[in-house]
Amino acid sequence: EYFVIHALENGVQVIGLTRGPETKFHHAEKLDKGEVMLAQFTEHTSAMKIRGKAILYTKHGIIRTHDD
Amino acid sequence: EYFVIHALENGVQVIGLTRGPETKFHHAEKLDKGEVMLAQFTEHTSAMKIRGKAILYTKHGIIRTHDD
Amino acid sequence: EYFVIHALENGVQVIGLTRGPETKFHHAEKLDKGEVMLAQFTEHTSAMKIRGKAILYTKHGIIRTHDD
Amino acid sequence: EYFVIHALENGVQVIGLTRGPETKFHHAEKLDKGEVMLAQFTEHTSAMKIRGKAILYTKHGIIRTHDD
Amino acid sequence: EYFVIHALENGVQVIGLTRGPETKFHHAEKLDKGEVMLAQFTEHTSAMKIRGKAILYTKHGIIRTHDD
Amino acid sequence: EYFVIHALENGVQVIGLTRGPETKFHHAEKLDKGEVMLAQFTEHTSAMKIRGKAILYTKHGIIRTHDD
Amino acid sequence: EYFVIHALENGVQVIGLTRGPETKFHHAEKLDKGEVMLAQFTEHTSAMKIRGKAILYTKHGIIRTHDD
Amino acid sequence: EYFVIHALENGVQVIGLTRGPETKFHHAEKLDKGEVMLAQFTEHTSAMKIRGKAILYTKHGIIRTHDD
Amino acid sequence: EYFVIHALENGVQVIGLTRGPETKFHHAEKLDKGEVMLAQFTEHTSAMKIRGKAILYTKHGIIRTHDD
Amino acid sequence: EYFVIHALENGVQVIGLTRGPETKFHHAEKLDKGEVMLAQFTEHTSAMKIRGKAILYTKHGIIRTHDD
Amino acid sequence: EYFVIHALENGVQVIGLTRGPETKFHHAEKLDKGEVMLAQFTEHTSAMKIRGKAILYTKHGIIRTHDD
Ligand SMILES: N[C@@H](Cc1c[nH]c2ccccc12)C(=O)O
Ligand SMILES: N[C@@H](Cc1c[nH]c2ccccc12)C(=O)O
Ligand SMILES: N[C@@H](Cc1c[nH]c2ccccc12)C(=O)O
Ligand SMILES: N[C@@H](Cc1c[nH]c2ccccc12)C(=O)O
Ligand SMILES: N[C@@H](Cc1c[nH]c2ccccc12)C(=O)O
Ligand SMILES: N[C@@H](Cc1c[nH]c2ccccc12)C(=O)O
Ligand SMILES: N[C@@H](Cc1c[nH]c2ccccc12)C(=O)O
Ligand SMILES: N[C@@H](Cc1c[nH]c2ccccc12)C(=O)O
Ligand SMILES: N[C@@H](Cc1c[nH]c2ccccc12)C(=O)O
Ligand SMILES: N[C@@H](Cc1c[nH]c2ccccc12)C(=O)O
Ligand SMILES: N[C@@H](Cc1c[nH]c2ccccc12)C(=O)O
Repeated sequence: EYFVIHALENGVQVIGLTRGPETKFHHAEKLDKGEVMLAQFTEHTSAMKIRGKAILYTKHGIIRTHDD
Repeated sequence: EYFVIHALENGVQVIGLTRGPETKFHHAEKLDKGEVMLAQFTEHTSAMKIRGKAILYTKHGIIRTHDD
Repeated sequence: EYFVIHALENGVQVIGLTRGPETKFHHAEKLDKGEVMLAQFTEHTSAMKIRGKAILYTKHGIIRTHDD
Repeated sequence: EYFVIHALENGVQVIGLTRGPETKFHHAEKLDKGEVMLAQFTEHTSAMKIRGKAILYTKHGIIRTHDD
Repeated sequence: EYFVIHALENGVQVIGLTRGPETKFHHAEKLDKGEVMLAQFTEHTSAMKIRGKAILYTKHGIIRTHDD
Repeated sequence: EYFVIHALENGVQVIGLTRGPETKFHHAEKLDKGEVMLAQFTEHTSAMKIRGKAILYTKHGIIRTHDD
Repeated sequence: EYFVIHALENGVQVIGLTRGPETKFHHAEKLDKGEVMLAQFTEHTSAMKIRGKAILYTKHGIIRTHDD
Repeated sequence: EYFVIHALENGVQVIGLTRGPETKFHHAEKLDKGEVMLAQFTEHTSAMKIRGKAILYTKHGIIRTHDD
Repeated sequence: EYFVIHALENGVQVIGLTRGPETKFHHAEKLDKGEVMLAQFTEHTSAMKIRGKAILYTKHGIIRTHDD
Repeated sequence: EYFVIHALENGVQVIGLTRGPETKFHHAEKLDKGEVMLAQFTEHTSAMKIRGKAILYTKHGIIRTHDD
Repeated sequence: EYFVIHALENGVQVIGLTRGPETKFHHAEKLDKGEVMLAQFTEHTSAMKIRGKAILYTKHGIIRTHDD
């Protein structure tokens, strides 16, 4: 299972939250405008958080973070 | 299995409920307006609770928490 | 397998019934108006009961508890 | 595999029949008007019986018990 | 794999036939008018027989026993 | 994998053929007009034969034995 | 995986060919007009041959042996 | 995985090629006009070759050998 | 997983490339005009090459080698 | 699970991020204009990052990096 | 999982990149105009690169390398 994020401005963050009894940030990947990241759920990542203006392509639909 | 939540105001909470014979809150992730969270069901999380104005993208459809 | 419940009034209850030879209530989660819960079937929960005015999003369709 | 039952009157019963060489009633859950139950087939339940006026949401379609 | 039967008259029977080298009736569940039964194929049941006026909801379609 | 047979006359037969190096009849279930049988392929049944006027509901379509 | 054959004349044959390094006929089931056979691929049958006028219902479509 | 071949003339051949490091013909089944063969890929057959005028029903479509 | 190739001229070749750290030709099957081959990916074949005028039926679509 | 990237200019980069508790770049594949890369998620790659003008073909849709 | 490449000019290359912590070229298959290659992802190949004018048929769509 993976999702795709397309950054529409500089400084967009894709944050990985730890799997397990604790929930912490283990990594924040910064994206510049136009960059695209594909990210899986993994043994270490069971939730993600997105900050900044971007378009997300997920199995439940396409989400514009700054439109809604 | 994961779902996506898009916060429409500051202070939206995504609460994880424990898997097992007991049902307690193990984590509450706070989202600011415009932030998006993708969250899986996991070995530690078998139910979730959402507080605040948001849009949820799930396999059974899209839900606006404050429209219905 | 999970379903989604969107509370339309305060005091909506999502009740978990035990898996196994006995069928008892092991937990009742209370939801306030506008709150949303996502709940899985689990090792401890093989049936659920919903009380109060709500909308349920399940794999077999969307159900308004107080409309029908 | 689960199905959903929406009670349209008080006293609706969802009866679980035992899995195995014998077929007996192991539990009868009573629902009041408006209540909804989600019930799985399980290690102990291989058949179910519904009494009273209700709407059933199953993978083979939606059934109104008192309309047909 | 399960199917659903909706009794349209009293005395409808859902008969379970044994799995294995022998084929015998191991159980006959009687349904009154309006009652609904959901029945799985199981370790003990590899065939079923329906007697009486009813509607069957199966993965291959909906069958009215007394219309055709 | 199961199929459904709806007898349109008395004396319809659903015959089970043995699985294995030999192919013999191990059981012939007789159906009266209006009766319905649901039958699986099993450890003992790898082929079936239908005699008499009936409607078959299979994954490859609906077959009327006496129309074609 | 099974297919369905509906005999349109007497003497239709459904022949099972052996699985393994050798390919021989292990069984020929004769069908009379109107009879229907459902036959699986099995541990002993990895190919089949049909002789006579019939309609075949397979996962790749419906085939009339004497029309084309 | 199987495919279906319907012979449109006498002498159609369905040839099985061996699975493994070598590729040889292990069997050639001859079909007369109107005959139908259903053939699986197996432990001994990882490729097949068809000679003569026939119609093939495969998961990627229907192919007339002598039309194109 | 298999694909189908229909030769439109004599001398069409279906070449099997070896699975593993090395990539070599292990077999080239020659087809005459009108002949059809069905070929799987296998323990020994992880890539294939087609030479000559033919039509390929694959899960990603139908390809005419000499039309494009 | 793989995705496809079609470079629309020289110097497009497809960057692999490490799977595991750490998230680092383990490889950056450079593509010239017109080149296409197909890349899987693997035991060593659980996220990817794309820089430069390109078209991405993913299971959630087609993304032009420099159009949005 | 495999994809199909149809060369539209001589000298098209299908390059296999190694699976594992290192990413190197392990094989480059050259195709002449009109030739078609079907290539799987394998134990040794977790990414591929295509050079030259060709049409790619993948599960995410059809891609012309020199049109876009
Ligand atoms: N550590 C949590 C992370 C998490 C996943 N889904 C969640 C939903 C709500 C809150 C936290 C989570 C877990 O693995 O379960
Ligand atoms: N601890 C419970 C949490 C839960 C899941 N689904 C539920 C439905 C109702 C009430 C509680 C729950 C369990 O793992 O089973
Ligand atoms: N304890 C029961 C709960 C249950 C599941 N499905 C049911 C249907 C009817 C009655 C009870 C149930 C069981 O695990 O089987
Ligand atoms: N005890 C039976 C219950 C049952 C399931 N399906 C049935 C159909 C008909 C009669 C009984 C049943 C069994 O597990 O097999
Ligand atoms: N005892 C038989 C019951 C059965 C299943 N499918 C059938 C079809 C025809 C006749 C009998 C059967 C068996 O398990 O195989
Ligand atoms: N005994 C045979 C029965 C059978 C299944 N499919 C067939 C097709 C043709 C003839 C016989 C059969 C077997 O198990 O394989
Ligand atoms: N004995 C052969 C039968 C067979 C299956 N598919 C075939 C295709 C062609 C010729 C023979 C066959 C086998 O099991 O493999
Ligand atoms: N012996 C070969 C047969 C084969 C399958 N697919 C092929 C494609 C091309 C040439 C030969 C083959 C193998 O099992 O792999
Ligand atoms: N020997 C290679 C063959 C191969 C498969 N897919 C490829 C793509 C490109 C080049 C070679 C290949 C392997 O098994 O991996
Ligand atoms: N090392 C991380 C890489 C990763 C995957 N998905 C992510 C989402 C956000 C941040 C990092 C990641 C992991 O395997 O889990
Ligand atoms: N050696 C790498 C190859 C690879 C696969 N997908 C990638 C994406 C980007 C960069 C390299 C790769 C691996 O197996 O993981």
